[in-house]
Amino acid sequence: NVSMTVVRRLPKYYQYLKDLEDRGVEKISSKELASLMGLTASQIRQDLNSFGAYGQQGYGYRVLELKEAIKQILGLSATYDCILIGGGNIGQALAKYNHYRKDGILINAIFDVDPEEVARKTDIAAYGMDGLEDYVANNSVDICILAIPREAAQNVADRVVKAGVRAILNFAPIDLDLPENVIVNNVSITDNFYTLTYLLAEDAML
Amino acid sequence: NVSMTVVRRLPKYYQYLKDLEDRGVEKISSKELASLMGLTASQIRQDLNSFGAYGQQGYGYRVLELKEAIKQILGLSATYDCILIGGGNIGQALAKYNHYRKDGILINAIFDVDPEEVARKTDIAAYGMDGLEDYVANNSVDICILAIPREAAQNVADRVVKAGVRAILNFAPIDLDLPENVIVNNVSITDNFYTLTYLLAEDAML
Ligand SMILES: NC(=O)c1ccc[n+]([C@@H]2O[C@H](COP(=O)([O-])OP(=O)(O)OC[C@H]3O[C@@H](n4cnc5c(N)ncnc54)[C@H](O)[C@@H]3O)[C@@H](O)[C@H]2O)c1
Ligand SMILES: NC(=O)c1ccc[n+]([C@@H]2O[C@H](COP(=O)([O-])OP(=O)(O)OC[C@H]3O[C@@H](n4cnc5c(N)ncnc54)[C@H](O)[C@@H]3O)[C@@H](O)[C@H]2O)c1
Repeated sequence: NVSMTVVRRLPKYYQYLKDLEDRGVEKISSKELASLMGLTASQIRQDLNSFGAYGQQGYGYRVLELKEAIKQILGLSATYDCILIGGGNIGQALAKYNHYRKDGILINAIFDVDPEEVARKTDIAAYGMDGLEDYVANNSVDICILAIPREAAQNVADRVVKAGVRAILNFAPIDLDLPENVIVNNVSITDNFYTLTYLLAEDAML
Repeated sequence: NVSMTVVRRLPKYYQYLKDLEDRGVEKISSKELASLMGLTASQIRQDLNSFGAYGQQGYGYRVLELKEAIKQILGLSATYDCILIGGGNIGQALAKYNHYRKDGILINAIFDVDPEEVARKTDIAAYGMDGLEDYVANNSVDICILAIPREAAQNVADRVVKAGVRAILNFAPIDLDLPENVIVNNVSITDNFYTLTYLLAEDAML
């Protein structure tokens, strides 16, 4: 199988290939793609070969064909029904960002302890937390996004999994303790700040 | 020097040690810390040894001492003056999140093409884009956060660097082309969604 390190590079390939397609470029060599993306040509060949044979010796890669292949590998040819729990600052930013809809990632409902406040700020249907289990039982839910305070995250995640949801995108700064068969991806915006402060502190010491 | 893979694990150590301190735990063995964090004891010893000798054979690590050491390595014992460019959805979420202030990461001003709209939603001073260079010349700016549309990001980043800012946290989905001596960290929320869709698509194929 393919390592997650390679998988995590795929979105970057996908972005660059979309840009090339927008610019009308039909084919590109691994060398040209490498210099564009700041990688080596052998890294590109190695990454892409782990998913199948795409390029041709001496010809390079067909941009449209490779883009579609990566889109397929990333699962973006399907659509995903999502619920968002927590319609606060982060939740609102996610709900209002329409690029996700273009990728087939649809936020269909928001759950919050204060649904009236949430409903004032967004057009997506907002529900109280007591409506969660009924909603999951009667609607398709592929992904649950958690944008709630850290203290509430484990309890709410347990409810979501018990209700039958199998994938969680978690913005709360806590490692959720969930069954093996649940896919969890933690997003930490704060860690990105810490990387900068580390590098600035290192700079200052040089 | 220390590899960035290890550096990117430090925020997680920092979070766990803060939690242990809150719970009044004074010392912890690498084995106990490993089981708590889902790592191996040898990984923990290897990571921490790359920054200096912290644990004692047979005794383990002093929680407070190790936490302070990691805080120091992450540069969090200093304060960082930040400006935020783009006071839209993401910008507002960052501006309103007060955990950063506790870490000494201070957002002191927001710049936007529509500063009146931004000023309505937050207490932080909001300026038009023509005030950028003057502000950087007359105030301390350690980090610039970019939360603007992709099309505007390169031009704005060039202005920010020309004005003298050396570190950028970029939320726009584009790789900025900047001089070597500028520290840039790209945050991609979208990539986290793609990781989930990849894993869901993989699951569906099994
Ligand atoms: N805003 C940021 O920049 C940022 C950065 C890093 C991490 N985070 C994390 O993201 C999460 C969301 O942050 P935010 O800034 O959007 O917070 P917020 O306070 O603006 O929003 C939280 C929302 O969750 C709701 N809520 C609270 N308890 C709940 C519960 N038990 N069940 C359901 N809903 C509940 C609140 O009513 C509110 O609408 C937090 O865990 C935070 O630590 C935020
Ligand atoms: N919201 C999300 O969930 C999300 C997810 C992934 C990536 N992003 C990226 O983050 C960035 C910000 O997203 P958002 O959702 O906050 O967008 P937004 O449209 O809500 O906010 C953008 C802000 O930038 C300002 N602006 C536009 N052009 C400008 C310029 N030339 N100079 C200065 N200010 C300018 C606008 O007035 C607005 O206040 C975008 O690049 C977006 O692609 C957002």
